[in-house]
Amino acid sequence: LKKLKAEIENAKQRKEEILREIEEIGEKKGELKNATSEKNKAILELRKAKGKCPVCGAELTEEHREDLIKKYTLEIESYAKEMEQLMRREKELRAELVNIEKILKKE
Amino acid sequence: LKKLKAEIENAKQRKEEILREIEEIGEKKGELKNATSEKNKAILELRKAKGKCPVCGAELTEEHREDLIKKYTLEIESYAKEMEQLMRREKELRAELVNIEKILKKE
Ligand SMILES: [Zn+2]
Repeated sequence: LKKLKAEIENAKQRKEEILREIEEIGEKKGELKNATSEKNKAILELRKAKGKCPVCGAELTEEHREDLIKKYTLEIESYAKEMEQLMRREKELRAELVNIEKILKKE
Repeated sequence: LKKLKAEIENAKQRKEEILREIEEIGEKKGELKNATSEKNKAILELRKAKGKCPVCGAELTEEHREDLIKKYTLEIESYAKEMEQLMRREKELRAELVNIEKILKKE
């Protein structure tokens, strides 16, 4: 019986950790969505720009404009990769949670 | 009869001028709408900015940021005034057009 009690205790603790990690993943996903939409907006602004920045008015050479568009496009791609990793991790955690719930049913 | 013919000729010419002017007003209204939405977008970007421009990355002091927001807000107000004048002018032209059409009915 002692063995079962220890197993249930571990399961409860693990469940808490999983829920906390899933919550953190949710927050990170929100941040990535926001960052992606910011960069997409900046790219739209830069595509229209001629000679100066449409937002702050600073001088903007053709070369600088193209560099920025390239830089932001690469950032958006890295956000998408990170998002995929988070979704995969979340799926693993949810699967583990299902097993943990089974153990806790024995209580 | 000669008098009537001259009146109709004038009316036809005036109608052409009115239609051309109404068309030009339409174009200007489109430009003002576009410029207003550009500036509103730039103000939104500037509100979020901290230390550097969110689009081109140039350094942006607190003072410069506030000046730009003020400048763009004033520009939006002047666009709205111009829009009102255009709408008033368009109303006058349409009223004149109604009278012209009455003359042309005599043809
Ligand atoms: Zn800028």
